[in-house]
Amino acid sequence: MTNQKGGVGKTTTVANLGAALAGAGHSVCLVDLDPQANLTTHFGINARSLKRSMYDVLLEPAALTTAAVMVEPNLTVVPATIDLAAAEAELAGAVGREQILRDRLREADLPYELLLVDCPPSLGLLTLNALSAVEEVLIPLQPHFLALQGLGSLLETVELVARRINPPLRVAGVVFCMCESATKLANEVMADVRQFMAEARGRGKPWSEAVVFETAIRRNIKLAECPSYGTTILHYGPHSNGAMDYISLAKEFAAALGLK
Amino acid sequence: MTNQKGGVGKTTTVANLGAALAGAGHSVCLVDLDPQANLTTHFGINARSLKRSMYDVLLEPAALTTAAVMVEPNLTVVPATIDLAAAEAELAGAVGREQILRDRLREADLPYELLLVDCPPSLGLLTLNALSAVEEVLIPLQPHFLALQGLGSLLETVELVARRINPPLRVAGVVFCMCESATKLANEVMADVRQFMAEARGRGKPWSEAVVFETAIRRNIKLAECPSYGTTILHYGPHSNGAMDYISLAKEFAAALGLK
Ligand SMILES: Nc1ncnc2c1ncn2[C@@H]1O[C@H](COP(=O)(O)OP(=O)(O)OP(=O)(O)O)[C@@H](O)[C@H]1O
Ligand SMILES: Nc1ncnc2c1ncn2[C@@H]1O[C@H](COP(=O)(O)OP(=O)(O)OP(=O)(O)O)[C@@H](O)[C@H]1O
Ligand SMILES: [Mg+2]
Ligand SMILES: [Mg+2]
Repeated sequence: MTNQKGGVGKTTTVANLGAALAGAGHSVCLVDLDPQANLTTHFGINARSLKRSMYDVLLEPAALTTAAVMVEPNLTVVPATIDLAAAEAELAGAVGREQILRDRLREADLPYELLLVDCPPSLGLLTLNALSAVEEVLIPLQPHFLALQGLGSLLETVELVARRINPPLRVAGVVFCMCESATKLANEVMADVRQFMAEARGRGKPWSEAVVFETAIRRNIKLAECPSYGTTILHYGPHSNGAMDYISLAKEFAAALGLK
Repeated sequence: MTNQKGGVGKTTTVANLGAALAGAGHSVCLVDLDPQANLTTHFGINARSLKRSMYDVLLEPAALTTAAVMVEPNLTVVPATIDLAAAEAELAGAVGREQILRDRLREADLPYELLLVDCPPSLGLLTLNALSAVEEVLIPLQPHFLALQGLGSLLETVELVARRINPPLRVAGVVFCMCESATKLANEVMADVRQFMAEARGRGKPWSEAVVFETAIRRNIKLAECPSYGTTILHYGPHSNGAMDYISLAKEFAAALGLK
């Protein structure tokens, strides 16, 4: 889950889409790769009480499962701490520095069907590690003008990683977040994105087969409230727009990836 | 203007507060220190047509004024390009790498009364350069739970820079952005922040005399629309909530800094 534009709904989507997929019976692991550790906070995990976190997984190195925390049935979180901010500098000189996470994920058979990685708002080494370790990229996008600006450089980075490091990498989909669909701006930006993606069809780009999900996540204050209770929208507001939207997105996502 | 949390209104505040201060007769320079170059885009500056940008100012080195673009009377922007992303790696080994921007600003008498620097959503080298070069820090904050989480590490970073590199550095103020003041969440978070800042009074911290501005910037779609017209809210929607809020913030800001 990546987009270098800040505050577009990356963490909120990893947490709530992850919970909705887990609720549908998939065994899901959420990886917090952001030193801000917002995903870790979202599930009420106290960073100070952790013996292991993503920093140890990347640098010690420790197996991913040794840092994993089960938060709900079928749903596990691998937490982050602020130490992760140092990882970028510490890994900068390593051989194949973009592939450290990939190595970790390959070391052992992970007991999860799905792994969702929450990235920081940058295209730095942590995000490159995520892009090198996975096969599908999800792009959360707030339908605002400034958020649209960065899409080009994000796609270029995906293409570079696919060409040089991780050939199977492709953009699985784009999901609109924090939508105020009554506004002209949102409709214009969404139309722009849909058109851009339609024109890329069949042209052999890593995003040529990307799905622009029909489900748009509406702006809904309960989605911003639930992290303060350390839980997801499915528990905090099961009948809210937020829950309906993420359940509907989970169905579309599972179909797009051919799950079950 | 800094906050490592993404999407909290940093760029929007630099652009519109800057314009409101310029409108009030102050000579203002806005510096884009984010490789996403959203501030540059906000003023309709085409990054591809630039001879010089902040990358050159930091690395060539070139004087700040050689890259400056006048966008309105009293208002100048020093643009960024994506190249700035490379500056972090290129400067990483330099002696006193946090003080490159400070050196540039000291080289010549700048013809501006005020300089506002827009930072990327991180506490990396570009943000450290901004914190080392200025005397006051403004913290834009969306009154959401996740946005509150990062305030601690941001203040710690300010304290470290003040202790080791830039002793006069202090937090001038906190401004609430994208406020939905009818929500319980916003009121709770704002009360938390006001209390935290009140308790720090007189304790000799760089934020002990910080003002939590009375003016809260309300969520207003026109603020998200104006960048697509390459202008600020003062031109695009002069009678909107967005314009009123930023004009009122400019008055409070000028008073807090003792301008005029
Ligand atoms: N659909 C929504 N409706 C209302 N608020 C939302 C919604 N989605 C996210 N939020 C809130 O908006 C803010 C930004 O979302 P979030 O933190 O998930 O974005 P992000 O892309 O992960 O940010 P960062 O770039 O800092 O990692 C958070 O405070 C979150 O609680
Ligand atoms: N008061 C507001 N009302 C409505 N939309 C706003 C408001 N302030 C900012 N926005 C919009 O919200 C988004 C985030 O704001 P902005 O880009 O200024 O934040 P930022 O902190 O600079 O983000 P980044 O961390 O990516 O640099 C933008 O699309 C902007 O147009
Ligand atoms: Mg996040
Ligand atoms: Mg910005």
